[in-house]
Amino acid sequence: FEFTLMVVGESGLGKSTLVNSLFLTDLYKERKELSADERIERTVDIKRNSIDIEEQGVRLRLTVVDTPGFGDSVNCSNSWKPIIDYIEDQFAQYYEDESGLNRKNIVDNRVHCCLYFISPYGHGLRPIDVGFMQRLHDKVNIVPVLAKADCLTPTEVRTLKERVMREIREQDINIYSFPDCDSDEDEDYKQQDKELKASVPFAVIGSNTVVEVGGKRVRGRLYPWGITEVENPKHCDFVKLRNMLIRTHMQDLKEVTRDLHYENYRLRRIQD
Amino acid sequence: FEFTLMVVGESGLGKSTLVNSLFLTDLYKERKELSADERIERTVDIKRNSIDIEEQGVRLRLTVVDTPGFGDSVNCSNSWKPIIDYIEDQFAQYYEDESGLNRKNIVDNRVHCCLYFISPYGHGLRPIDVGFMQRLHDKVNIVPVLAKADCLTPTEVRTLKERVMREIREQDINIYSFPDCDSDEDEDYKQQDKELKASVPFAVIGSNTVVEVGGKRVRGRLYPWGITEVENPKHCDFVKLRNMLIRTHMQDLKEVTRDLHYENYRLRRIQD
Ligand SMILES: Nc1nc2c(ncn2[C@@H]2O[C@H](COP(=O)(O)OP(=O)(O)O)[C@@H](O)[C@H]2O)c(=O)[nH]1
Ligand SMILES: Nc1nc2c(ncn2[C@@H]2O[C@H](COP(=O)(O)OP(=O)(O)O)[C@@H](O)[C@H]2O)c(=O)[nH]1
Repeated sequence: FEFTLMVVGESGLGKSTLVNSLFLTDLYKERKELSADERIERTVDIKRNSIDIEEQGVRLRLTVVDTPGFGDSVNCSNSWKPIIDYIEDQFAQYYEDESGLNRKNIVDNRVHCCLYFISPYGHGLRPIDVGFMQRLHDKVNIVPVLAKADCLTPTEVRTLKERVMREIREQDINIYSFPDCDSDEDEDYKQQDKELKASVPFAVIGSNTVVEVGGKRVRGRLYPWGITEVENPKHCDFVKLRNMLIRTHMQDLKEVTRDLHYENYRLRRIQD
Repeated sequence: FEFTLMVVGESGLGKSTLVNSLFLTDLYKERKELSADERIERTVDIKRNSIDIEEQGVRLRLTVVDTPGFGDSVNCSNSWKPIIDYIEDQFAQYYEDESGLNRKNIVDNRVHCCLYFISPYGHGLRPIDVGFMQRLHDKVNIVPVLAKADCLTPTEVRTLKERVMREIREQDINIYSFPDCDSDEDEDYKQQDKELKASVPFAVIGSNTVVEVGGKRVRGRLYPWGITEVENPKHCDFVKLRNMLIRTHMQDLKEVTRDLHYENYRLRRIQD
């Protein structure tokens, strides 16, 4: 099994912490911190890291594509271009391999899902968020997440989610939409599926540290006023996001990439 | 007594909530929320609001200058220009009034202090923060604050403060520096003064809501995992900032504006 996940958002939104929490890894231990000077110079980089993980007995080669520099500089009006180019380069590569002699051993590097991190500022989508999603929604499955959800009270989370979804609709952005579940599924499953759809954008908290809560050791963040627990559904949607990505929707994310986004690319290639 | 405070930072960093908390007002109740579309179009606005408040028996005309739009658009490379123009326009106005006939009744609209909000979501100063402070540090007293400090654990607050101060030094930025206290002050005062200097940038939390904690009603934010209290020194530096602005350092902020920033402007005017 191969799966490629792209992670996009301004630096400091907890992206690497979240990826490490999702897959219980330490993918970023060699990342070096840039100084303010270096960050002023930078443009968007594309970095790829692969790890083999095992989920529920299934071995998975997970590739995480990072986009450091996105949204960081003073002028971000080209922040999305390197990302668009990367996604289309993978389509191009696949297209050429597919038409080649050795079709049996194609390596599929296409991006199956893009986690887009929305800053928990509280007023809704920012211009850079709209700009990115409008240009990428027809090239990759976008799953928006509200980063650092522990900065928001439950009321603020609800308000922000409603606002973001309304703005996504008003701006004609097509984020990844969960398929309807089969009518012969049991009631429990249908209920979970309904709650999943209603949770978007997923409000997430991530943590690389383990804290003790009520005698149990959990991943969380220790504040003077309390402990936020990553896997506590009353605190955030981390568990929903993880289940969706790794258990219930990985297959569909790959199929939509193949049958919709790559297909659009292929048709454009044939016509040119 | 007149005092003009300018507030600068990206939208959503809790600036209006903090100003309301500092002065126990509701300065922004008529602010309308912009849609994502409107925010894409916008450039930096300068808005001024004045209120009369009483602090410790002293009546004060407080003017708050807001800079909505700063740091919000996709291309922020001119975000600071309207702010520089505004500050210099107030100097120009004062300069002309000072050389005019009616010197006794000059209205002093010069900006005495600029609270610059640093996002808690970064790894240190962002390019826009450096860009702003480098251009404004010789025109106005800059007091940096770490916004929404309840997003940071105590360790993260310490690390971010050290990083920000180191980057400020490395980038040759001159933020407002607290005067040394007189050697004949008592030990308590000297200790408080030392702690004040060591707290910069002030890590602040603001709140428009009152919550009940241990039988007391306090300003704070109610989370599922606990309550952050605005005026609890174990939670943030709000009280330090408020004391500095309103009690101990208001006079010095006005004097430095007059004797340093305005004086620089005056000398440049004379030479041109
Ligand atoms: N409040 C809060 N802070 C977080 C969270 N996840 C990570 N952080 C902190 O945010 C900072 C930046 O995290 P990092 O994962 O490096 O962000 P990245 O630049 O987006 O990869 C670190 O100090 C993290 O400890 C979260 O869910 N909530
Ligand atoms: N986590 C956190 N949120 C805050 C704080 N202060 C304000 N907020 C919330 O942040 C959002 C934006 O606040 P606002 O004052 O309007 O920000 P402004 O756009 O900078 O003026 C609102 O939902 C506030 O309730 C704070 O200290 N911590």
